[in-house]
Amino acid sequence: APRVMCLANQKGGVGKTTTAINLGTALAAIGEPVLLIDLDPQGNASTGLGIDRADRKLTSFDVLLGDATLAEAVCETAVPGFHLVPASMDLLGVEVELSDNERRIHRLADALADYQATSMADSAVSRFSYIFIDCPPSLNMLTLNAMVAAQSVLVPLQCEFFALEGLSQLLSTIEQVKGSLNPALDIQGIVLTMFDARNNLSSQVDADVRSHFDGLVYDTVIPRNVRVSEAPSFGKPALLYDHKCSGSLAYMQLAGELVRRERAR
Amino acid sequence: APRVMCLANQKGGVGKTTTAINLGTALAAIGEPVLLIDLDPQGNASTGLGIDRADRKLTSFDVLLGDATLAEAVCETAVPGFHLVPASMDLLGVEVELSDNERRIHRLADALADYQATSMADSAVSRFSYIFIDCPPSLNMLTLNAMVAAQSVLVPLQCEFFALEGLSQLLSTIEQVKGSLNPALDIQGIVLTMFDARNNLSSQVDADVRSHFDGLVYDTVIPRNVRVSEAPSFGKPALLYDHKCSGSLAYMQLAGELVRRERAR
Ligand SMILES: Nc1ncnc2c1ncn2[C@@H]1O[C@H](COP(=O)(O)OP(=O)(O)OP(=O)(O)O)[C@@H](O)[C@H]1O
Ligand SMILES: Nc1ncnc2c1ncn2[C@@H]1O[C@H](COP(=O)(O)OP(=O)(O)OP(=O)(O)O)[C@@H](O)[C@H]1O
Ligand SMILES: [Mg+2]
Ligand SMILES: [Mg+2]
Repeated sequence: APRVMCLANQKGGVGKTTTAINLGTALAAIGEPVLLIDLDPQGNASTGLGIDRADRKLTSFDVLLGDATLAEAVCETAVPGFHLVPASMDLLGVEVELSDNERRIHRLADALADYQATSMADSAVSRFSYIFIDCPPSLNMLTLNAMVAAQSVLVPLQCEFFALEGLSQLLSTIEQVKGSLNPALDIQGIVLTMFDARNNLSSQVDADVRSHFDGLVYDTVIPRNVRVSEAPSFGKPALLYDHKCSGSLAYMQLAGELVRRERAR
Repeated sequence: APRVMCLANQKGGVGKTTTAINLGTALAAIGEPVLLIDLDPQGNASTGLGIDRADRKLTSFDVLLGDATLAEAVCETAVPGFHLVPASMDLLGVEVELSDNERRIHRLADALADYQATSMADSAVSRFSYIFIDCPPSLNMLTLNAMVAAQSVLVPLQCEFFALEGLSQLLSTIEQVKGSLNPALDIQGIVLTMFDARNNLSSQVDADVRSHFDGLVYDTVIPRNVRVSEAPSFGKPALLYDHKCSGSLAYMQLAGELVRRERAR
């Protein structure tokens, strides 16, 4: 069965979407098929994988409402072995739409359970090694749905002071969800992003986080690299846009480290 | 009466808080007193102005619930002429706390109206030229409260592709609020942030935004400057941490441009 993880951090702009896209692409490139579920109304992961708004027929909103199964909403991307459930702005209305539904926090978990059952019975349904869920920058119902559906949280952490400040809040939220809604929820790991070797702040954050959470922090650090931020405007992951740039190489390295750590578990 | 504006953008990490802190400081420095209301549960604006979590006795959460007036929650900062209503994590629970309250979207507007009435009657209550509201990165009840209470939205826009993608959604949300909840709501302006002269992406975003929204975009562009991101770890605005750095100079220039445009309105 696939390993399901959500990319969550209520601090904005820390690299959740960029990590979902590029780590997903790198894992697919080394033969580990990935499904990415875009749960952010902004739909940046869908755009960054080249799925235009006009082409998003069935979305994660339809899945949460039960108007489509996960299998129906899955679509291909330009990356072999990397599939996507796209997002749309409709997600902004999901809290209101599901306000009377007792299972509203479990909608994604239920959809995934249904999907797993289908894929056991029907080998044509894609089998994934990893399922990623890209979350919006808040601890709202969408992020809660992701944390209830996932087995772990992958935490992208920008090497900046404000991002560090929010980490303890995020970790305590994960503990709360683990204690009440999803006992299986763990921390997959903390990945440092937008590391800028030219400034002290990055190394201070790196040293600080490793001293507090050593075993959880990946050895691989993602550098700040303009090619990574240019790629989404072409609807491509950095690995397709420029596979030799420092950002792409780091995401390939991260994919290897993630798989090694998974095997060692 | 003060000009009330909220700093809003559902895209995360675009410089909302950094602009609120540093533009506020710059305005206070040129003699225009400012009040900043921190409406983000992360409380980054409060931390960036040196107010430790332990010192936040009354917060914006207490004001929204009606447990404290705005006047009671206002506290001083290290910057003369710059006051703050701090935020706390309690704000995460405000939607649930106010779910039965019909005025839940108007709580901040009501508190501000009450404050204005008090300050007319009692000259001891600080008179501000500008009131800023720092918003979280989502279009939720907190941001709606800010948009209902404000006369305008100041939009920080990071010079990156994903940030540009979210702009049209933000502008349409502003139109919706203007049409239904707050007819006075306008766009104060769009300020380009984290502009990196070394890469094409920044100039492309700059050219793109000016071609679509020319009159709304400030001439002043805030450069990416590591001193700006180091300052919050010392609990200081960039202007106090390093008043000669490019970021501080840009925020001083922006303050002048904002005041000039206000006078010309
Ligand atoms: N390693 C990197 N080098 C340079 N730019 C990066 C890097 N990683 C991300 N970015 C850029 O930084 C910005 C923020 O990244 P991203 O949108 O992935 O963060 P996020 O956490 O998903 O944001 P949100 O909170 O809005 O969902 C984007 O414009 C992205 O292109
Ligand atoms: N001009 C700048 N130069 C360098 N770094 C900057 C600049 N402006 C902001 N930053 C840094 O970028 C990060 C994001 O900025 P900030 O937190 O102000 O954005 P925000 O929109 O308030 O984020 P959120 O969506 O989480 O509320 C912070 O770590 C901040 O220190
Ligand atoms: Mg994102
Ligand atoms: Mg902020």
